[in-house]
Amino acid sequence: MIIAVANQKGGVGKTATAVNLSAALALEGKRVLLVDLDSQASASSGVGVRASSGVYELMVGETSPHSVIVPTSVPRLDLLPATRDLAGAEVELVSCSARERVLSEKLSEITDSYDYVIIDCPPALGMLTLNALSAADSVLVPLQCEFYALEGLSALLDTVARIRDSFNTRLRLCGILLTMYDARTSLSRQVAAEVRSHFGGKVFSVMVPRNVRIGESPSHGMPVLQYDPASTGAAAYRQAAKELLNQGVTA
Amino acid sequence: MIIAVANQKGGVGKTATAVNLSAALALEGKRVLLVDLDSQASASSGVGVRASSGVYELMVGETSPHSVIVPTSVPRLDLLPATRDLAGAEVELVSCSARERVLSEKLSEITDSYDYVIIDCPPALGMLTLNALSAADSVLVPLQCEFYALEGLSALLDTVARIRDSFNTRLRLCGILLTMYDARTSLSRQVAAEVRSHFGGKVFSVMVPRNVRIGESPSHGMPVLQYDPASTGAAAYRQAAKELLNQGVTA
Ligand SMILES: Nc1ncnc2c1ncn2[C@@H]1O[C@H](COP(=O)(O)OP(=O)(O)OP(=O)(O)O)[C@@H](O)[C@H]1O
Ligand SMILES: Nc1ncnc2c1ncn2[C@@H]1O[C@H](COP(=O)(O)OP(=O)(O)OP(=O)(O)O)[C@@H](O)[C@H]1O
Ligand SMILES: [Mg+2]
Ligand SMILES: [Mg+2]
Repeated sequence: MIIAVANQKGGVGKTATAVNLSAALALEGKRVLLVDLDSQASASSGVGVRASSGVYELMVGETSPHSVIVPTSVPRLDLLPATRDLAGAEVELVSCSARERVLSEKLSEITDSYDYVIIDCPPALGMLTLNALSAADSVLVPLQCEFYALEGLSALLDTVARIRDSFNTRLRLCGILLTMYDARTSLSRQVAAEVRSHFGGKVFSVMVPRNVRIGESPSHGMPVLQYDPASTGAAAYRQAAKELLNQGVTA
Repeated sequence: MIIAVANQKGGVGKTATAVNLSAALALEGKRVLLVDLDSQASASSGVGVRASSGVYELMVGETSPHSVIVPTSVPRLDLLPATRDLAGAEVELVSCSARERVLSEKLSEITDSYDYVIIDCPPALGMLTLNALSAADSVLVPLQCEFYALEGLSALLDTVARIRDSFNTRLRLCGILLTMYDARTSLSRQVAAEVRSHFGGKVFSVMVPRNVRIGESPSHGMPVLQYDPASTGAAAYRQAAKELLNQGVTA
């Protein structure tokens, strides 16, 4: 099962979700590959890895997946890291033939070795995110409980529909995960209520609260589930993993 | 004076800074043009404008600036709006000749009518941000007080240096503005201390606090300086405008 974690709005918790959901699924006994598709390499540093080659060499070069995939400190969680060169890939891929399907072809060699492949996308609907959507079985949309969050959602869902019609007929919406929820502000409560009324069962029941432990954990190079397993942030991502696993059962 | 508000890291307060600093400068009596270069059109909706044509038509079409610039509810503040079509410009501009200088040429017709032109950039170092940096006299970098904030800064400053050496010799760093500062968390205090020790006088004295009024104001289509002039957020942006105006005096 390949899941793209995508939202072109910046800073909504894509990387926090990709890293911590991957860790939660691995701690539930699943074999997980986290793919870092953002040239900022936040997901890579979030699991304590600073690599010299990775997904850029895989997509644009001749490298095989096995030579760039690395283990992490979380049992059963591997990483396909990002490097700064990835920033050039957005433009370089434009001139490739079958440019939207490069990642999907490269990943096909290794998907059998994992139960879940989780792809962290950059904040844009460019070539890298289109590659992730073309490779994915489903897309998980982190949505910050802020006003601007709703503005970009229709553009994202239009893009998902377009990819489903052209490159990837199996692509479905895995769900919308509300992030940085702060029960003390009416803004958070209003946005959460509006998203649930629009998207109903497509919204994960759990909301990820604003929790400083989530913001601190990357500076220690580990997911919040390792850094502070008792935190509200860790509990929320464990719950999101359980909801995801239940989806698989009833699918 | 053209200022690009840029940082490829998402969700760090670029739009909040572009909108509220523009409003604060206008309320200080300056004539200001806010340019929305993000296809999410957050800056446009942040000043209550939903346009059918704007900077895309200006850069890729044959429109003149005067036919797309609109007034806002803030006296002396005009807007050059974004529309969704702008999402296609990243790729379309790649094949233009002098592709990095398209915006600079189009803006040259109107820069004499404004004291400040403030450009809100998308969260990427793509063609649109390169156009903004080529057109700008200086770049203002909003920096969220979070761990990931420091990771992308060197890539951004490398890009600024590259643009200065090739397309725009006058481009300088206007300053780094710390945003979403929360004095209660050690994470915020650590990041702020680290940035000041690295960049010294290049960091604005004022820090923009995390303030829910800043997050609420876009849903009312107005800058926080109009929505809640007494808020800590409004006060911080008034202070940042004063610091900016003082830079001009001693430059
Ligand atoms: N629930 C949360 N509570 C507190 N801080 C959070 C939470 N989720 C994410 N953060 C922090 O907020 C910032 C933005 O989150 P993150 O980097 O995961 O977003 P993103 O969508 O991946 O950003 P980008 O668009 O740049 O890729 C980071 O500093 C992160 O550590
Ligand atoms: N100081 C602040 N206090 C509270 N909320 C803030 C503050 N600054 C910005 N926000 C809110 O945080 C979110 C992210 O800010 P904003 O959209 O300005 O960032 P950005 O860098 O422009 O994002 P993008 O990378 O998507 O363009 C928005 O919902 C905004 O309203
Ligand atoms: Mg990210
Ligand atoms: Mg923005």
